[in-house]
Amino acid sequence: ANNVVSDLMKGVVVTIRENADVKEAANLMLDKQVTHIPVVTDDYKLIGIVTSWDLSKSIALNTNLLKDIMTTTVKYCYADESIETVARMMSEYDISSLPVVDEDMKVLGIITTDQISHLLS
Amino acid sequence: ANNVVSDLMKGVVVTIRENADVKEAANLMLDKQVTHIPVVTDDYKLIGIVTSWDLSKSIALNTNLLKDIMTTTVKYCYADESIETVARMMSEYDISSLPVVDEDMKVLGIITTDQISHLLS
Ligand SMILES: C[S@@+](CC[C@H](N)C(=O)[O-])C[C@H]1O[C@@H](n2cnc3c(N)ncnc32)[C@H](O)[C@@H]1O
Ligand SMILES: C[S@@+](CC[C@H](N)C(=O)[O-])C[C@H]1O[C@@H](n2cnc3c(N)ncnc32)[C@H](O)[C@@H]1O
Repeated sequence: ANNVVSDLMKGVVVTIRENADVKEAANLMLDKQVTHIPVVTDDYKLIGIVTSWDLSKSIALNTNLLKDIMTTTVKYCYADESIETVARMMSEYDISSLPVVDEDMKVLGIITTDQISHLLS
Repeated sequence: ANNVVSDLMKGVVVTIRENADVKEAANLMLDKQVTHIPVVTDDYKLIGIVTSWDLSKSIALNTNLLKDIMTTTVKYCYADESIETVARMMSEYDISSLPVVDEDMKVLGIITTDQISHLLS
């Protein structure tokens, strides 16, 4: 069926480390053509997220530290959740993606409003 | 019904002029909490688009001119088109929004994958 997160999520995820700088994040977005990058630890656990919208903060505040622009109160979901649930969550928080994690907070994938919108086409 | 662009689009659109600089675009995205800004002429005709993803180009290439990062081959849609059609168009071109224009290319609104995804919640 087409109705849980694992059916739709991108399993290959572009990720970044907390001590990276804004330039690295920008280059990663450019090369990999992505707008949302989960921030992870050495062993791939989710600790934050940085998006192309956060780059606007970096330009406005003139800062090059990822820590200054990333979001640490990151919202996430699980692979077995329904598409309706994650669509509602993203709408409620005005966010365009949710990293998918396992019970140890390891990043398994990412789901975005682009992918959900594609279901209607 | 909930199935044409005008039912869903945001009628209030944040827009910008071609001679603006990247800093202005970044500040606009930050203040208005948007990720896609149609570029318009004096009389509100669509001539391009700049998105938060384009900011990654500005940081990578170290440029402050909007002209260097905006997309001029802008895709758009009309208010009476079906949601399925615009969802398919955005998926095909890997874009997250379409400005809505009238027959004179005047910007009437904008539709995004966030709004379409919200329909499934
Ligand atoms: C309020 S949204 C508005 C723009 C757009 N919808 C987006 O998601 O980027 C922008 C902020 O949401 C944050 N954000 C995006 N995805 C998130 C997630 N899964 N959890 C928490 N914050 C997130 C970004 O770090 C950014 O600071
Ligand atoms: C290929 S997309 C990938 C990232 C994301 N899906 C987005 O729309 O920004 C990024 C590029 O698409 C362009 N773009 C976004 N909306 C567009 C539209 N309606 N028409 C033409 N290009 C568009 C942006 O200017 C940006 O250079």
